[in-house]
Amino acid sequence: QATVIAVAARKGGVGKTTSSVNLAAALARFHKRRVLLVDLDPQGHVGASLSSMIHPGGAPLSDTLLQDRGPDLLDAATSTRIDHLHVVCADPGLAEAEERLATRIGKELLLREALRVARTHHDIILLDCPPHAGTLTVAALAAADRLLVPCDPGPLGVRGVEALLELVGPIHERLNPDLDLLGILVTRLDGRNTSLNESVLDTLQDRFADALIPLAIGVNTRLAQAQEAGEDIFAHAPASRGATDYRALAEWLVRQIGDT
Amino acid sequence: QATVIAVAARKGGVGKTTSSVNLAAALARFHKRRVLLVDLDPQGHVGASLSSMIHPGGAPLSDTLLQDRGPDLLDAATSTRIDHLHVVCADPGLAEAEERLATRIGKELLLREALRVARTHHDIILLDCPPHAGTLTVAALAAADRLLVPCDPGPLGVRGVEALLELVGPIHERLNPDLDLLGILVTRLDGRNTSLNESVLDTLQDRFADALIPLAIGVNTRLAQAQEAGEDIFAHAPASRGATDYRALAEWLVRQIGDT
Ligand SMILES: Nc1ncnc2c1ncn2[C@@H]1O[C@H](COP(=O)(O)OP(=O)(O)OP(=O)(O)O)[C@@H](O)[C@H]1O
Ligand SMILES: Nc1ncnc2c1ncn2[C@@H]1O[C@H](COP(=O)(O)OP(=O)(O)OP(=O)(O)O)[C@@H](O)[C@H]1O
Ligand SMILES: [Mg+2]
Ligand SMILES: [Mg+2]
Repeated sequence: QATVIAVAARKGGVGKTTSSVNLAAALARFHKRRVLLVDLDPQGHVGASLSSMIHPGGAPLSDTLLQDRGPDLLDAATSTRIDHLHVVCADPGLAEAEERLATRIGKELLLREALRVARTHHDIILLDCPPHAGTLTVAALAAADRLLVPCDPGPLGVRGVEALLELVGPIHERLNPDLDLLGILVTRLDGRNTSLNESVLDTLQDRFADALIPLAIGVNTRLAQAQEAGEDIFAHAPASRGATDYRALAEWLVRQIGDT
Repeated sequence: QATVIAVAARKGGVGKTTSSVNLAAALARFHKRRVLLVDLDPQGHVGASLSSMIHPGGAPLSDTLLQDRGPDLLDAATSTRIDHLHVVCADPGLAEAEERLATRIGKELLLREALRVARTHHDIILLDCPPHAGTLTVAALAAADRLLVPCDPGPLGVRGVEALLELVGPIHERLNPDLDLLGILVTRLDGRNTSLNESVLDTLQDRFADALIPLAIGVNTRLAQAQEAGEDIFAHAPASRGATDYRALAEWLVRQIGDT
């Protein structure tokens, strides 16, 4: 059975997609985990970030989610040039599908159901969430075993963490008692901003002590360049700081979730 | 009659809030415009960014929008320590209000109606939008005269601009024929990333040539520090790069919209 990890944050632009993509790639490349990366953001930036790596295929995700009989996310999955990595891209119809799902009975548990078969075919499933606490993010948290919350080193990023963790309580109680916080990941850490970093890291340490992941992702323009090239960081710049940081994150993650 | 400017981008974290707040402050401080800054993002980051400047007051925005008789946004407005700047903060109930509005008749024109009185009391009204093309963003575009689209210097930011501009067509046709693109504002420009900047700026120039605002906002940690202190950049670090950049943007804006 796979471990399902939701990568979510209310705040926009904190590195949800950059982390989902490169973590998925590192787990597949260096730890031989069978990984399914699912894009739940109608912006479709997972597909954009890996455009040179993804093989054509898979039904539109919006069709898969909207169908009446039991949806199976594997219908929407396709392989990539990276062994062990499969991807479900978000199609433009996903925004409208999210609105149409808003009034469906059991919408919050739809994704959990849609991942049932996928869980037996993969070791790790990563869900990239949109910067919006709507139907898809709630459904992702209801389907997940673990939650990874990226946070950029600014006061608004920290507020974004708090806002997301407020959602976890009710979801834990009513929809998904197994949901566990994997950790808070500081991203886009810029070594030049020592006083801001110090104060933000102090705040995170005070408020979330044990939940703070003991490594951070530094600012590295190679990560954006890799996105521009449509590649993961390991294909684009394997010796870069971004590659080193995400590889270290994958190592930490594998130790945390043990042998699934 | 005020000029209403929506500050919107599908992409998260591109500087919508940072730009709305500091542009509003610059217009009030240096151009003596009567400015109303409205936070349409349930995250409530306008209030957080100006927490040391805002006077208590104003009804919750969600109540104002949900009431049956003609809503008036001025009911939710309050003054600040900056002369000529008033603010409407987003309250935590705004997320739920957005969902409840989704099925209301005429929801797309609600904000336009709610701003009718405010337009006669102010010269410029800025609408900070959430990173989500939902009811509130659509209502903001339906209420606005001009549209400012921040974009960070990365491939996903550029896609975010395209995704937002796709919304403008149908809104222009069916809801708001007066809506005009004010421009695309490049934010968080980091002088060290010359090759990425060049390629992103080239792309923006190719695709949106005349719409690209002829100045950019550079990366400046003082902007995040100001947010941490709950102040606009002019109160926090008036000699900083961030202050200079947003002051130049305000000057450009006043020339563009003329004497309203
Ligand atoms: N460590 C990093 N160093 C440099 N740039 C980064 C880093 N992480 C992310 N970025 C850049 O920051 C921007 C935001 O990252 P990303 O799109 O992954 O965030 P997100 O949380 O998924 O955004 P959204 O809320 O829109 O979904 C992108 O342009 C990305 O290239
Ligand atoms: N020019 C800049 N230099 C440095 N940091 C910046 C700059 N502009 C914005 N930031 C920082 O980047 C982060 C994102 O900015 P901001 O929150 O304004 O974006 P947004 O588009 O409003 O995000 P959201 O999509 O969550 O509403 C914030 O932490 C902010 O402090
Ligand atoms: Mg994303
Ligand atoms: Mg914002």
